[in-house]
Amino acid sequence: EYIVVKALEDGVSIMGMTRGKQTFIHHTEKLNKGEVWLCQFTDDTSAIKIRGKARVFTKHGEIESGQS
Amino acid sequence: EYIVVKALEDGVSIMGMTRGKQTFIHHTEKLNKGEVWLCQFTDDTSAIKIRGKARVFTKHGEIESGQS
Amino acid sequence: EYIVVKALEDGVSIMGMTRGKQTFIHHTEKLNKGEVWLCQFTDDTSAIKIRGKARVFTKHGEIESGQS
Amino acid sequence: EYIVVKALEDGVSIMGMTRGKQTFIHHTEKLNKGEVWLCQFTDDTSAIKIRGKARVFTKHGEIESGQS
Amino acid sequence: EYIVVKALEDGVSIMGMTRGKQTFIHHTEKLNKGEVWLCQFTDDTSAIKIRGKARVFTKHGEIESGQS
Amino acid sequence: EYIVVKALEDGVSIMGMTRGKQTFIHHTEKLNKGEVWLCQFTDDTSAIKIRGKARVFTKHGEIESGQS
Amino acid sequence: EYIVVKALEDGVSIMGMTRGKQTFIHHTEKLNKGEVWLCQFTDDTSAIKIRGKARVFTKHGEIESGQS
Amino acid sequence: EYIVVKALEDGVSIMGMTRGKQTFIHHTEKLNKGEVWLCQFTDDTSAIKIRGKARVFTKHGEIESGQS
Amino acid sequence: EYIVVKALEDGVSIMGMTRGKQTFIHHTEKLNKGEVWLCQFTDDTSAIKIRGKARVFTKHGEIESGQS
Amino acid sequence: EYIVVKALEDGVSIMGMTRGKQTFIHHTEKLNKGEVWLCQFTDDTSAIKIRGKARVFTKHGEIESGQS
Amino acid sequence: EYIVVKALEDGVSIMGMTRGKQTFIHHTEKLNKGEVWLCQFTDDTSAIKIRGKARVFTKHGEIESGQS
Ligand SMILES: N[C@@H](Cc1c[nH]c2ccccc12)C(=O)O
Ligand SMILES: N[C@@H](Cc1c[nH]c2ccccc12)C(=O)O
Ligand SMILES: N[C@@H](Cc1c[nH]c2ccccc12)C(=O)O
Ligand SMILES: N[C@@H](Cc1c[nH]c2ccccc12)C(=O)O
Ligand SMILES: N[C@@H](Cc1c[nH]c2ccccc12)C(=O)O
Ligand SMILES: N[C@@H](Cc1c[nH]c2ccccc12)C(=O)O
Ligand SMILES: N[C@@H](Cc1c[nH]c2ccccc12)C(=O)O
Ligand SMILES: N[C@@H](Cc1c[nH]c2ccccc12)C(=O)O
Ligand SMILES: N[C@@H](Cc1c[nH]c2ccccc12)C(=O)O
Ligand SMILES: N[C@@H](Cc1c[nH]c2ccccc12)C(=O)O
Ligand SMILES: N[C@@H](Cc1c[nH]c2ccccc12)C(=O)O
Repeated sequence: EYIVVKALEDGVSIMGMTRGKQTFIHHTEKLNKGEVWLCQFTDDTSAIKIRGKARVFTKHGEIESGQS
Repeated sequence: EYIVVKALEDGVSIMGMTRGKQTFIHHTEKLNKGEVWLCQFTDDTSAIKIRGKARVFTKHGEIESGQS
Repeated sequence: EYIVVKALEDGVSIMGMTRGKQTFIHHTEKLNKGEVWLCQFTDDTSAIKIRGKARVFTKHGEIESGQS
Repeated sequence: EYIVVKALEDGVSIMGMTRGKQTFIHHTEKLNKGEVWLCQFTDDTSAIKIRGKARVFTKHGEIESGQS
Repeated sequence: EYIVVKALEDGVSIMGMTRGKQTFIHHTEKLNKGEVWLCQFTDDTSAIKIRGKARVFTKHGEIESGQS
Repeated sequence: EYIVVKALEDGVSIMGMTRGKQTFIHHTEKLNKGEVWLCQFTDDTSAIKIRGKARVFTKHGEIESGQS
Repeated sequence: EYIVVKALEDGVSIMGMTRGKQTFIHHTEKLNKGEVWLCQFTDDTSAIKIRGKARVFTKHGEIESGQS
Repeated sequence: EYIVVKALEDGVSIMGMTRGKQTFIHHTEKLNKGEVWLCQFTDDTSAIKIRGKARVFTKHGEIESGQS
Repeated sequence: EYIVVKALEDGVSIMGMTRGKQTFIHHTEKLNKGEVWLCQFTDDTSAIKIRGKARVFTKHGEIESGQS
Repeated sequence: EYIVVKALEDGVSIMGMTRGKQTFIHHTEKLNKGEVWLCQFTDDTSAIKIRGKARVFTKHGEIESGQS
Repeated sequence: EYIVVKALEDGVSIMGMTRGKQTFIHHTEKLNKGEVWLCQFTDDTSAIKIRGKARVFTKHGEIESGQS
């Protein structure tokens, strides 16, 4: 399983949350406008949080993040 | 299996419930409006509770949480 | 496999029944109107009972619980 | 595999039959009108019998039990 | 794999046949009109025989048993 | 994998053939008109022969046996 | 995987060929008109030859054998 | 995976090629017009060559061999 | 996974390339017009090269090789 | 799972991110206009970042990266 | 998983990239116009680069490489 994120503005944050009993951010990826990020759920990442304006492509369809 | 949640207002809570004989909240993630949270069912999370106005994308379709 | 329940009134009960030779309630989750609960069948839960007015999303479609 | 049963009257009985060389009832769940019961086939349950007026949602479609 | 049987008259018989080198009836379930029986193929049951008027829901569609 | 047979006349024979280097009949089931037989391919049965007028429901569709 | 053969004339032959380095006939089943034969590919049978007029139902569709 | 071949003329050849570092013919099956041959890819056969006029049914559709 | 090749002219070459750190031709099969070749990807073959005019049936559809 | 990237301009960068507790770039592939890159998620790559104008083909559809 | 490449001009290059912590070219296959190359992702190849005018058939559809 992987998701795809296309940043629609600079400074979009993609936060990988730890798998396991604790839930905290282990990595934040910053994307500039137009950059595309593809990532899996992994042994280390069981949740992902997205902040900023972006198009998020998932198995449940395309979802737009951001304040619009 | 993962679900996707888009907060439609500030202060949306996503509560991860423990797997096993006991069922209690092991993590609460607070989302602000427009933020998107993607998460799996895991070794530690076998149920999830959502409070506040949000769009929840699941394999059974899109469901809106909140009092509307 | 997971199901999704959206409470349509306060006080909806979701009862998790034990897996194994015995069948009794190991957890009751109370939902208020608009709250959404997603849960799996697990090593500890092989049956679920729902009381009160709610929309239940399952692989067999959407079913409404309650007296209506 | 799980099935879903919605009781259309009080006193609907769902009988779980034992898996193995013997076949007898190990649990009877009583449902009141509007209550919804979701249950799996398990290590202990390989057959299920339903008595009373209910809607039964299965992979083979929706079947109505009862005398109607 | 499970099948679903809805009895259309009293006295419908569902006979579970043994798995293995021998084939004989290990259990006969009697259904009254309107009762619904759901059952799997199991370690102990590799064939099933149905006598009397009933609707049988299988992966190959709905089949009506009985003399009609 | 299972097949379903509905007898359209009395005396329909369903012969289970042995799995392995030898191929001979290990069981013959006689069906009367209207009776329904559901059976799997198993460790002991790798071929099945049907004689007499019956409707045979398989993954390749419905086939009618008999002299018609 | 199983195939289904319905004989359209008497004397249809179904030859099971051995699996392994050698390929020879280990069993020939003779069908009379109207008889139906269902059989799997097995540890002992990796090829099947059909002679005479019959309808052969396979995952690639229905094929008619014979000289017609 | 199996394929199905129906010979459209006498003398159709089906050559089974060996699996492994070497590739040579381990068996040639001769079919007469109308005969049907069903065969799998196996531990011993990883390629098949067909010579003569025949209809070949595969997962990629129906292909006609021969000079036509 | 297997592919199917039908030669549209004499002298079509199908080259099996070795699996592993090295990539070289371990077998070349010559087809004459009308001959059909079915082959799998195997422990020894992880790439295939086709030269000459042929129809190639793959899971991605039908592709014609050759200079046309 | 693999993705496909077609560069629409010179100098498109495809960055493979490490799998595991740390997330950093282990390889950057530079593509010139028209070049096509196909790559999997692997034991060493659990996220991929794309910078520059390119067409990205994924299981969630075709996405265009770049500033346009 | 395999892909198919049909060269539309002479001198098309297909570069197999190594799997593992390092990413470099372990094999370059040169195709002449009309030649078809089918190849898998393997233990040794986790990425592929294509240079020159060719049609590339993948699970995400048909993509044309080259400067056009
Ligand atoms: N650490 C948690 C992260 C998580 C996954 N799904 C969740 C749902 C809600 C809250 C936290 C989570 C886990 O691995 O289970
Ligand atoms: N701790 C419970 C959580 C749970 C899952 N599904 C449920 C259904 C109802 C009540 C609780 C649950 C379990 O792992 O089984
Ligand atoms: N304890 C039972 C619960 C159950 C599952 N399916 C049922 C059907 C009917 C009655 C009880 C059940 C079991 O694990 O098997
Ligand atoms: N104890 C039986 C229950 C059963 C399953 N399928 C059946 C069909 C008919 C009769 C009984 C059954 C078994 O596990 O096999
Ligand atoms: N005892 C038999 C029952 C059976 C299954 N399929 C059959 C087909 C025909 C006759 C008997 C059977 C077996 O396990 O194999
Ligand atoms: N004993 C044979 C039965 C069989 C299966 N498929 C067949 C096809 C043809 C003839 C016999 C068979 C076997 O197990 O393989
Ligand atoms: N003995 C051969 C039978 C066979 C299977 N597929 C074939 C194709 C061609 C010729 C023979 C065969 C084997 O098991 O492999
Ligand atoms: N002996 C070869 C046969 C083969 C399979 N696919 C091929 C493609 C081309 C040439 C030969 C082959 C192998 O098992 O791999
Ligand atoms: N020997 C190579 C063959 C190969 C497969 N896919 C490729 C793609 C490009 C170049 C070579 C290949 C391997 O097994 O991996
Ligand atoms: N090193 C991380 C890379 C990663 C995968 N998915 C992510 C989502 C967000 C941030 C980082 C990641 C991991 O293997 O889990
Ligand atoms: N050596 C790398 C090759 C690779 C696969 N996918 C990638 C994506 C981006 C960059 C390199 C790669 C690996 O096996 O993981």
